[in-house]
Amino acid sequence: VVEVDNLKKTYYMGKVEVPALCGVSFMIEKGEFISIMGPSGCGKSTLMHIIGCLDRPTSGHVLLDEVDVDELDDNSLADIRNKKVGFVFQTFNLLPKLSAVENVELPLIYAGVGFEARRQRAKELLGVVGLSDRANHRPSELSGGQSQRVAIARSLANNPSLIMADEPTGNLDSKSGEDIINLFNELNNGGITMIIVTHDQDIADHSKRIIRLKDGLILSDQKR
Amino acid sequence: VVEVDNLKKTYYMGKVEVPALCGVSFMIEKGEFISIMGPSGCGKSTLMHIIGCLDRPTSGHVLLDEVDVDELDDNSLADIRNKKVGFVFQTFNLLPKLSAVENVELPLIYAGVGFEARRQRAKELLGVVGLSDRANHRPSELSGGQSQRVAIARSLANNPSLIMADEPTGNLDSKSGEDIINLFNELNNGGITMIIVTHDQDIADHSKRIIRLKDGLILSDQKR
Ligand SMILES: Nc1ncnc2c1ncn2[C@@H]1O[C@H](COP(=O)(O)OP(=O)(O)OP(=O)(O)O)[C@@H](O)[C@H]1O
Ligand SMILES: Nc1ncnc2c1ncn2[C@@H]1O[C@H](COP(=O)(O)OP(=O)(O)OP(=O)(O)O)[C@@H](O)[C@H]1O
Ligand SMILES: [Mg+2]
Ligand SMILES: [Mg+2]
Repeated sequence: VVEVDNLKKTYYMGKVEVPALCGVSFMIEKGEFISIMGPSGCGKSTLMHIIGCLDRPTSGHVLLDEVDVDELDDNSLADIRNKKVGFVFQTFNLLPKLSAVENVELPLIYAGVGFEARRQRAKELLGVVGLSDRANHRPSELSGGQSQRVAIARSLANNPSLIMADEPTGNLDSKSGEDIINLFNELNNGGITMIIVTHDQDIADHSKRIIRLKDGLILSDQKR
Repeated sequence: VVEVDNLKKTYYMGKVEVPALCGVSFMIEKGEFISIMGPSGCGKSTLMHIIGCLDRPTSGHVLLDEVDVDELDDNSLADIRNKKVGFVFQTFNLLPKLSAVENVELPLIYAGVGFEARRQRAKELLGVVGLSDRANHRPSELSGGQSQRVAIARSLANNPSLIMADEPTGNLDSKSGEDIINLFNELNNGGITMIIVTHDQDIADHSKRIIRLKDGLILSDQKR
């Protein structure tokens, strides 16, 4: 469902070149549960943003369902970002002026879902992540771990077939973190492909394959 | 050095009351290394902000070096915030338009340190957290864990006697996290009082006392 071919990404700051990915290749089949691990700054978020069609590589190819992303027009890309892929950002990226339930509804608005159905689905998802009693709080009125869970709920809104989560438990205590890991397991058992960047060994222990990056290259790619 | 007496904090959203702290009392001696733990949303960051003089309680008292914070004027409070207490926010709170080294210099500017000395001290601190080669990157040009480490470096700028860090290793891999724990240990061996909010058992294992919160109250307060 995801194929990455000799992906490179170099950031430019004025004349300074910052290589973040130096040639990464792998294939992910439908229904896999993969952890991406590696030291701080090794290129994990950069890789996730490129696979999730949120950024373009400097060179190399990304194929989603065997279609090269380069050949997709903007509408198709927006469709993938909104309906096919659920993305949980490392920095959450919630809209500050919307409440928790309105943030979770956002992907449903883009997908054209009506008001009643949207509100019901968003409330249900907040319940799944344990935040029913915080539905009307805006991000500044939530704790760090609560904001993270709203971001997780939002990524599930359109029942995506692929979930990409960048360090989804960094701000959670072990009990809340376990709830999220169980949620991800359940989604994966239902056939959803999971790609999780994590420093948390508990998540890595639940995944069936670990890709380790170092300095923008794959150090190891092992099935467990 | 820190005394907290029956601290309560209630947030108000319109007419809705959200109790975050419901009566917290404890004393911290100079040179202690304390972990504050508890479930997501139980009041840890709220407690840290009040002790760090970044927010006021609804009722109860905070005494720093035996002086009630309520009796301090704004200048004294600013002095405490800038020179006595090094604060690492859960959301980093770096200034987006400044580079990493300029962010670390900020407390030194407030303290009236000259340009040469400031630049040297800031570079030295970035070296301590392993980011010498990212000094000119702005926060948007840094990885999550790199931003977190810049925030840690900034908190050390004025050689504070008390360091308060809110989940300082949530975005770090185990090696980078270990470097930070060793750094905190070294600072504590030098006599600096450490109060660390964490979900990371490795940090808790290095501290000598664990205060556990639940629903805005102290569940346990145990020396190890
Ligand atoms: N400005 C606010 N307005 C309303 N409620 C708030 C506000 N800030 C925090 N809260 C609520 O107060 C409670 C405590 O928040 P706090 O940030 O202290 O939790 P925490 O223990 O740090 O959690 P985490 O581990 O997830 O960071 C939470 O339930 C949160 O929803
Ligand atoms: N916009 C940018 N401009 C310049 N350099 C960047 C930019 N974004 C990221 N970088 C650099 O690229 C490298 C990879 O960043 P990335 O965010 O992918 O790391 P990461 O593996 O996710 O790290 P972490 O675990 O700390 O989140 C880092 O060294 C970072 O400094
Ligand atoms: Mg990252
Ligand atoms: Mg917090």
